[in-house]
Amino acid sequence: TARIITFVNQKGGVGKTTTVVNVAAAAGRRGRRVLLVDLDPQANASSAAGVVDAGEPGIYEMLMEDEEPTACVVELPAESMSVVPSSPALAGAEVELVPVMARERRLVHALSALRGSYDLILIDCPPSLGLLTINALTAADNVVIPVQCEYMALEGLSRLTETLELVRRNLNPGLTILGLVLTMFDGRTRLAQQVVDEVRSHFKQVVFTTVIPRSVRLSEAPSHGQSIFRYDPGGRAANAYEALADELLERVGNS
Amino acid sequence: TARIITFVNQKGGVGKTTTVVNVAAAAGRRGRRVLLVDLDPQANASSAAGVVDAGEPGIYEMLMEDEEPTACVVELPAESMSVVPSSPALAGAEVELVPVMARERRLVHALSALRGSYDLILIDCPPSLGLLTINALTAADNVVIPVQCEYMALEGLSRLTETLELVRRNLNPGLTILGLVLTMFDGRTRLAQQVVDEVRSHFKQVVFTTVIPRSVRLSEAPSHGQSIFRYDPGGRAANAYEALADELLERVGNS
Ligand SMILES: Nc1ncnc2c1ncn2[C@@H]1O[C@H](COP(=O)(O)OP(=O)(O)OP(=O)(O)O)[C@@H](O)[C@H]1O
Ligand SMILES: Nc1ncnc2c1ncn2[C@@H]1O[C@H](COP(=O)(O)OP(=O)(O)OP(=O)(O)O)[C@@H](O)[C@H]1O
Ligand SMILES: [Mg+2]
Ligand SMILES: [Mg+2]
Repeated sequence: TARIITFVNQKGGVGKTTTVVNVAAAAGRRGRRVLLVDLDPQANASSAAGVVDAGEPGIYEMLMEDEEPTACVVELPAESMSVVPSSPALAGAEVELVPVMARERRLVHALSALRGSYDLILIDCPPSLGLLTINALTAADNVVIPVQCEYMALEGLSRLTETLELVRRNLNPGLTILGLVLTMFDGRTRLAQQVVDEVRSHFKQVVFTTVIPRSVRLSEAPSHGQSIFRYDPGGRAANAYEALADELLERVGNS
Repeated sequence: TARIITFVNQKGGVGKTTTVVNVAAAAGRRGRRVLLVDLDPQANASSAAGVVDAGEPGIYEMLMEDEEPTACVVELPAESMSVVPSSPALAGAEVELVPVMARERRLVHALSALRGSYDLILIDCPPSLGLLTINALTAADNVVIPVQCEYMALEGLSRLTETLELVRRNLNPGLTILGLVLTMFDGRTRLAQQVVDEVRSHFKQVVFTTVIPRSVRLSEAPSHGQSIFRYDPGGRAANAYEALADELLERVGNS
């Protein structure tokens, strides 16, 4: 049955979507059966992975209208993955969920019908700690926390770990941090290395060894709806995400 | 009475906070009486502007507990501005506001007591289109939309303009776009110029002429709690934000 991993950080623009899409693609290329769930109304992960005009049903119908989950899955054989795409309708879900019974567990129930068909289910979240992200944290076995190598990205980490603790205590006792991944590392600046050192000294071996470099290839790939492995195979960024996926799969296998 | 301008974009990490803080500081240095309102639970604007340990009362108490607004203001003479600081408690407001009568107008009412004391009130928003951002859009005369020179930043613009139209129709008929500002422009990549061309061809003269370059100085300044004018006076980034503030003040003066 599938391991469910949520990629979370309420700080915006830290590389959540880029990391989910490329780790999903790397794991798929290694033969794992991977489902990417796009829980962000921006639907960046859906388009970056290559979903064109998702239509219905998608994550909104699955979460809010009890749509049959298998009907919400789009196959992307070119990227060796399946996707439950997002749509702008999801933006309304944050408010619509408030009065719903067991509102934090809608995703858990929806995914239970899919877990048997995949090895990995990877969830992309919006940059907030609202009910959509809480649903993703309640459904997850583990979280991966992308951290941009910038000062402002450090500021939110303690609030994030506090939220994880709240979810662990009230909704999902088994939730653990699989790892933190440092993104957009620019070796030419002192600041980037300072952030890396700070995060490693605080979170120690929980931080993945692989650091993702800043690379314009990663910001170009989404405009082609391709993972980095199709857009720039063999490049620095592709190698980094391959190494990260290996580390992540090893941690999954060992725990 | 103050002109209220909200800086908005639900895409994360596009430079909202960096732009609000530096435009506020530039306007303050030109003698305008400026109030920066931090409506993001991440409180990045508060710390980047130099607010240390904001304590209470702040924006949460002003919005949710009818605290006297003047009591929520922190003076930052070193940056020629005043700030209503954020706090993590604000994260709860998105959900707490849902059942509140006239929930979208809490900020309008709170700011009415402050408008007489300032020339400009600039509001920083979280990366979402939830009730906090809706409050900021309902209170504003104008919006400024920071757009990162990245492909993924283009994807959310139509959803943002649709939301502005909804707010205009239901909550704030006078709301207009003062301008879009292109941020983190890296002249070495083709992608950045493509994004600039695309945004200019779509929004035409609404886009500010000034483009903010990618500059490590801008990402270092927040760790010192300083605007770019104190951290790297006379540098490329300071000059860009000075030029942007001039353009913005001109548009405010002429409309
Ligand atoms: N390593 C990298 N090098 C260069 N650009 C990158 C890298 N990773 C991501 N980007 C670019 O930076 C921007 C932000 O990344 P991304 O959208 O993945 O972050 P996010 O955390 O998902 O954002 P949001 O908070 O809006 O969901 C995107 O334009 C993306 O293409
Ligand atoms: N022109 C620039 N050049 C280089 N770095 C920049 C620039 N503008 C902003 N940054 C850095 O990029 C990151 C994102 O910027 P910022 O936090 O201002 O964006 P935001 O839109 O407010 O993010 P959020 O969506 O999380 O509120 C920060 O670490 C900031 O220091
Ligand atoms: Mg994203
Ligand atoms: Mg911000």
